[in-house]
Amino acid sequence: LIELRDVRKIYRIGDIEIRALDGVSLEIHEGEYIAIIGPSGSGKSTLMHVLGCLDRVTEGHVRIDDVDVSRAGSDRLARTRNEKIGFVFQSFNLLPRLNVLENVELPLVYSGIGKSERRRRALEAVAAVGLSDRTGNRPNQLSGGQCQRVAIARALVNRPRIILADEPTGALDSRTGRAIMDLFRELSQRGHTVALVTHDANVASEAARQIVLRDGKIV
Amino acid sequence: LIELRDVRKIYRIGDIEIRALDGVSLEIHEGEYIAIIGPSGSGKSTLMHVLGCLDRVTEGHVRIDDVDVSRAGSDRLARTRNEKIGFVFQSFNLLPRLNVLENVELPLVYSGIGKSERRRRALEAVAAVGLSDRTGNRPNQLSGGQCQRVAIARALVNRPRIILADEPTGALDSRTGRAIMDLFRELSQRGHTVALVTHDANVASEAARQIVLRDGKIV
Ligand SMILES: Nc1ncnc2c1ncn2[C@@H]1O[C@H](COP(=O)(O)OP(=O)(O)OP(=O)(O)O)[C@@H](O)[C@H]1O
Ligand SMILES: Nc1ncnc2c1ncn2[C@@H]1O[C@H](COP(=O)(O)OP(=O)(O)OP(=O)(O)O)[C@@H](O)[C@H]1O
Ligand SMILES: [Mg+2]
Ligand SMILES: [Mg+2]
Repeated sequence: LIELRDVRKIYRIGDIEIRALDGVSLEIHEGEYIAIIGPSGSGKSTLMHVLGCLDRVTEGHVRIDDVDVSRAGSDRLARTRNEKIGFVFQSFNLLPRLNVLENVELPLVYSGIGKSERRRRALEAVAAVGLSDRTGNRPNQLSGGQCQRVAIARALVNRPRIILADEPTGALDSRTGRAIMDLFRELSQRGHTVALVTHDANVASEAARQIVLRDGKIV
Repeated sequence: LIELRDVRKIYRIGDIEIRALDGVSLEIHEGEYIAIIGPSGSGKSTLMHVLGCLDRVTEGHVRIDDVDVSRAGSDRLARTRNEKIGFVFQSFNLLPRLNVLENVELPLVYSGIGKSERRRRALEAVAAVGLSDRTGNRPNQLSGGQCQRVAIARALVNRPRIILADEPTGALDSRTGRAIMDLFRELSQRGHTVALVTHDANVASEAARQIVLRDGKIV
């Protein structure tokens, strides 16, 4: 389903070169559940952005569902993302002027879903993360873990085939985190492809397969 | 050193009332090392903001070093904060247009420390969190865990008597997190007062005392 070949992501700042990804090749098959682990700064978020068509690679090839996204135009990229991928960002990236429900509805707006169906689906997603009583609040009125859960609800609302979550339980206590992991497990059992970045060994052990990154390479 | 009596922090949104803190009384003595734990949304960050003179309480009393900060003017509050307290925010709050070194120097600028002494101390703090090779970068050029470490360096650069850290290892792998916990342990051993919010049981067990929050109350 997702294939990376010899992928490099290199940042140049002045004459300094930072190799965020340094020759990564990877295959993720439909329905797989993988965990990506590794030290701070090893390239995990960068890898997730590449998998999620959010960042272009400097070198190498990226195929998603047989589409070569490393050569695709930005419109094509955006459509692929919206139709197939749900992304939970490490720092949530909620829109500060929209309330919880509006934030969660956003992927459905891009998909052209009608107003009442959007509302229905968004309420369902918000309920799944335990925030039904906070739908009218904006992100600055929420705790860190509540923001994280809104980001998760938004990523899942379109029922995407591919779910990419960058440290989805980082701001959650063990019980709330457990509920979220049950959610991912259920989605995986229903055939969704799930890739999680995590520092939590318990979370990593839920996946069928672990990928370890170090200095931009898979070890 | 820090005393809270019957503290309430109540947000009113329309006719809805959210009791972020709902009658909290607490004493933290000089040199103590405490961990604050509890579910997402239970009031931990709110409690930290009150302890750190960053938020005013709705009801109750807050004393820091015998100063009644619940009645103090905002200048007095700011001075107390700058002189006595180092704060690591749950979402880091780095200034996006400043580089790592400039971000870390900020508390020293407020203290009126001279340029070369600021630089020296900031470099020391950055080295302590393992980021000496990234001093020229801005926050958007750093990974989540790198940003967290910059926030920690900034909080410690003034060698404050009171260190308040809201989930300081949330974005860190276990090895980098271990190095940060060693840093806090060393500061505690040297007499600094340390209060950490954490979801990590390992981190909580490092403290001499654990405080558990639930629905804005200490249980
Ligand atoms: N500005 C605000 N307006 C309204 N409610 C708020 C505001 N700030 C915080 N709250 C609410 O106060 C409660 C406590 O928030 P707080 O951030 O202290 O929780 P927390 O224990 O730190 O949670 P987490 O573990 O998720 O970070 C939450 O229900 C939160 O939504
Ligand atoms: N825009 C950028 N410019 C320069 N360097 C960057 C940029 N974005 C990321 N980097 C660097 O690329 C490397 C990998 O970053 P990445 O965010 O993928 O790490 P990570 O494994 O997710 O780390 P963490 O666990 O701390 O979140 C880091 O050294 C980071 O500083
Ligand atoms: Mg990351
Ligand atoms: Mg919090």
